[in-house]
Amino acid sequence: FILTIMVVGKSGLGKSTLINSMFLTDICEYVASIAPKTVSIEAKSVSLRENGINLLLTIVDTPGFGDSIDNTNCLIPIIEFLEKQHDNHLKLELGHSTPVCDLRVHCCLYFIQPTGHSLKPLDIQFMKTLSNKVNIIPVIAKADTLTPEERTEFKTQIMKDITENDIKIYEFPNLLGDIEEYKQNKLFKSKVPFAVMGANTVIEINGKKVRARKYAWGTAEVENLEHCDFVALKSMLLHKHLQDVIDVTDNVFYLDYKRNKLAQ
Amino acid sequence: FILTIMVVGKSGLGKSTLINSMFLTDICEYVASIAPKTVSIEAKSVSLRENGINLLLTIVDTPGFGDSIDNTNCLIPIIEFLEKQHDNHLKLELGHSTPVCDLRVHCCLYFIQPTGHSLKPLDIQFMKTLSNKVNIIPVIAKADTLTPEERTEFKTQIMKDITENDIKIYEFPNLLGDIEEYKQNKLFKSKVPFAVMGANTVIEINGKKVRARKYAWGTAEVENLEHCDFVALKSMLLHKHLQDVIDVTDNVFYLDYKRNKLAQ
Ligand SMILES: Nc1nc2c(ncn2[C@@H]2O[C@H](COP(=O)(O)OP(=O)(O)O)[C@@H](O)[C@H]2O)c(=O)[nH]1
Ligand SMILES: Nc1nc2c(ncn2[C@@H]2O[C@H](COP(=O)(O)OP(=O)(O)O)[C@@H](O)[C@H]2O)c(=O)[nH]1
Repeated sequence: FILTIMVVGKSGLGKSTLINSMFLTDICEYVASIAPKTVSIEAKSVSLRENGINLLLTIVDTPGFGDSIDNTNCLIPIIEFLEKQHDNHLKLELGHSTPVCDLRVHCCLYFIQPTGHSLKPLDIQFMKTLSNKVNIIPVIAKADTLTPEERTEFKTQIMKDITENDIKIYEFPNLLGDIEEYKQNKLFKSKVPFAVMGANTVIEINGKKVRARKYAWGTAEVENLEHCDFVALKSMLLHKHLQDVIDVTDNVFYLDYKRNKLAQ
Repeated sequence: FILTIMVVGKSGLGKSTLINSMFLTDICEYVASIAPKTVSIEAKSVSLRENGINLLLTIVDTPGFGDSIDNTNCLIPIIEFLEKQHDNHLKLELGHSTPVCDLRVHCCLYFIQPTGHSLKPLDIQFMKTLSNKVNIIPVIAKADTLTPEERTEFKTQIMKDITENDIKIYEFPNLLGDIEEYKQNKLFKSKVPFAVMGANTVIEINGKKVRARKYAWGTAEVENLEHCDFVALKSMLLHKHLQDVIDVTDNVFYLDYKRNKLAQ
């Protein structure tokens, strides 16, 4: 399997930590202080074994996104990158070039600040634009900032903003196999947008080593479904619907690009 | 005592909750979803009794700050407001007008997002500009987002950014009274920038009702010094150095404005 995930969101929302937690690798370095002046696109690939399958994973990072005083143009390098990959694939199909590594992005994890209010104007506008180019999976970053009640309310408001602004986020399919699979898929699907937490520290809890964040008032566990939706995101994206995000990219976004390009 | 506090920071950083927690009043309404297109200035006053003194408190809120896609001009209405108050006071001194209520801002609580990295370019530029006009007290918002280690590291990085960028934040004086007062003042002073948490929920802990945030993994208490620096901020600003922030505003920022205005 070749899987390319783009990560979009302001600096400091725990994106690197989440990716490293999901893939149990240090593919993302914790970049310290210097915020780039413009958005740059950085792709890093790693070969992994996930859930019994071999995965060639590429993470496309977008440092500088949303971090300037004026963010009017920060989508431009991102859209250019997304289209360039479709263009490379098209050239390959038409026999115009020799094989280049296929970096078409299968899904974009869009990180939302856990404000507790609603989507920011920047998020609404940018998610809308991106949703026409790539599978968007919105995630609520640093979900341990929200109490259970706040999380529920915030998810409701986000989905309301998404619907009202006509943002077409990626929709996980239903699993029509056995009844247990169907029910768990339905349960995980109901948690969208996933409220995620990541951790780069491993803590021993009840004799077991787990990724967790240790506060003075308690320890938030990444893989505890009562603490956050990390397990749901990982299961839905990497286990249950891996083939579907790849198929939608091929059959919807790529064909859309091809149609427009050939029409010119 | 007349005390005017300005609150500056992006929407969703818990500003309203913190102010209401500090003054045990609902002076700030929890404004829901609609982010204003430009920065507006809203002043709300309330009469309180705090630590045995009568306080006429005015909170100057700045909704819309930092919430647009392009934030280049979001300081303009704020600077205009700050200068207008000095101007009103000058007109009064020169006998040019009848008394208007004195809304000169004694301190500005500048809310920093708990990213765990460093100050954002916007924060550096805007804090620098504001620090020439008003007492700036930077606070790390939603400090329960940070583990104790992250908090320490983040504070160090923020102070480094502040020093390197020559941002003159308000400096609490030393208390040269008795040794106990001196030591507690020194201890609280060492916690700058204060990592604060606020809560609009009251929870019963060990038979006592306290403001706290209840998570699945534990309850973070606002007034527990091991959980956050709320008690230090409240004590330093409202109890130990209330007169000093007023004096510095009168003797430094107001006189500075007056000198420049009369020189024109
Ligand atoms: N509260 C909280 N902090 C987190 C979480 N994930 C990462 N962090 C911390 O947030 C800071 C920034 O994380 P990082 O992954 O570098 O963010 P990035 O800039 O978006 O890549 C670090 O101090 C992390 O330990 C999370 O889920 N919750
Ligand atoms: N984690 C955390 N959440 C907070 C804190 N203070 C407030 N909140 C929550 O953050 C959300 C926004 O708070 P609010 O005070 O309206 O933020 P404002 O927009 O800056 O005025 C609400 O859901 C609050 O309950 C805090 O200290 N920590």
